[in-house]
Amino acid sequence: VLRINAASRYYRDGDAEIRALDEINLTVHAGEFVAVMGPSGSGKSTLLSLAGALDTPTRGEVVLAGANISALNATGRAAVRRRHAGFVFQDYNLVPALTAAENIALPLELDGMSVRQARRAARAALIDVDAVELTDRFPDQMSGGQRQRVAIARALVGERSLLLADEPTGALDTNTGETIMRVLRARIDAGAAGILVTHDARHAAWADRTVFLRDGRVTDETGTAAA
Amino acid sequence: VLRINAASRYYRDGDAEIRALDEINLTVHAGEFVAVMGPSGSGKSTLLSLAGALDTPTRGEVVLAGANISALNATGRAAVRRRHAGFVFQDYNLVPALTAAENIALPLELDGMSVRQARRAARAALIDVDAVELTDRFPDQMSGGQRQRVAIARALVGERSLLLADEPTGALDTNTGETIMRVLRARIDAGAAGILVTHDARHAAWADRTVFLRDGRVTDETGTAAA
Ligand SMILES: Nc1ncnc2c1ncn2[C@@H]1O[C@H](COP(=O)(O)OP(=O)(O)OP(=O)(O)O)[C@@H](O)[C@H]1O
Ligand SMILES: Nc1ncnc2c1ncn2[C@@H]1O[C@H](COP(=O)(O)OP(=O)(O)OP(=O)(O)O)[C@@H](O)[C@H]1O
Ligand SMILES: [Mg+2]
Ligand SMILES: [Mg+2]
Repeated sequence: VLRINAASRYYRDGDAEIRALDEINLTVHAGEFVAVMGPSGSGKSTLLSLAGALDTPTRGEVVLAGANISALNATGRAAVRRRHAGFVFQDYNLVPALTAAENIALPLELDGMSVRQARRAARAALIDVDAVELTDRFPDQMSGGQRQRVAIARALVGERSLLLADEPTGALDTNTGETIMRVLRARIDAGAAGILVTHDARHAAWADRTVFLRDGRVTDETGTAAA
Repeated sequence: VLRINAASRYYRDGDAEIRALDEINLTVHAGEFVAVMGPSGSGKSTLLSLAGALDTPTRGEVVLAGANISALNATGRAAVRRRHAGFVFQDYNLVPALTAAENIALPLELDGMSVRQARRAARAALIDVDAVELTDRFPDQMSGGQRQRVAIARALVGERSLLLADEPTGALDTNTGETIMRVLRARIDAGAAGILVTHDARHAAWADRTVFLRDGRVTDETGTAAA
């Protein structure tokens, strides 16, 4: 589903070069769940945005669902991303003018699904993340953790082949966090590929293997990687 | 420093009444560090915004540094808040057009401090949160945890008598989180009063006592409360 080959992402800051990612290799197959851990600023969110074709590498290549994203323009990348990736952003990124259900239904309506069907799927996703009472609430009427759960629900609809979750339990208490991990694991077992960025080792434990980043590089890898 | 007396905060949602907080009592003295824990949606952020005069209670009263905030208008509350409270918001709330150092210096410049002096204090705060390399970066050039640390540094300048931190370590790895807790604890020991909202029991352990919220009410309290 995803192959990242010697990918790097550099930024210019004045005359300094910031190596957000440096020569990263990562492959994730269908049904595989990879956790990514590392200090603040180590490149985790950058890795996820390359994986989901939100950004292009400065060097190396990213192949998502067979498409080399460096070969695409912004429109091409958006098309690949919309069909294949479900994103949970670190800052949630909900549409302020839409209710929780409308936010969740949006990717499905963009897929061409009827509003009626999309709303039904949105309701099911809200039940999964234990947030059905939030259906008609707007983002500014919800708590941080409630917005996070709605963002998770949005990533779960439409059976995307690659789930990319950037610290999806950061604003959640332990119990709610466990509920979310169970839902994510079920999705992977049903065939999705998943990358979970987390600071919580107990959540990383739900994955099949964990990759450790530091200063834009992979420093370690643990867990039962496919032999 | 802070006395909350039978305070409630209700919202209208159509014809439903949402009790974000219901009859809360809380007193925090100088040098006292209180942690607040509870499930997502239980009222923690709401409690912090009442404590810091960002919001007024629907019932009951909030007295901050001797001022009854229900008796003040928005301008009056802003004045009390600016002088007495240092806030770390759940979504950081940095000014996008200002660099890290400028964001941190802003409360001091609003206090009337010279730009030169304010920048020096901002640099010291950046050192405290281990983020001095971010001095001239803009918020959109920083990672989630980097923004969070800048938000923390901003709350620490100006020796505010009440520190209000809403999940300030949510986006931080364990080591960086420990650094932040040590800095907060040092501030409390130096005389500030502090309320820390957290989902992490290991961070709550740095406080003198922990208050547990559920559905807008206090359900439990633990720790060595002042006898
Ligand atoms: N404008 C609003 N209209 C309706 N309900 C609201 C509004 N703002 C907040 N609420 C509700 O008030 C309750 C408490 O919210 P609060 O943000 O204090 O929770 P919290 O404990 O901080 O949660 P989290 O851990 O998820 O950040 C939630 O159920 C929330 O949905
Ligand atoms: N536009 C930019 N210009 C300069 N540096 C940037 C820019 N965007 C990101 N960076 C830097 O790239 C590095 C990696 O950022 P990234 O957001 O991937 O970190 P992260 O591991 O997700 O951190 P966190 O755990 O704090 O969310 C950081 O040092 C960050 O400051
Ligand atoms: Mg990040
Ligand atoms: Mg909150």
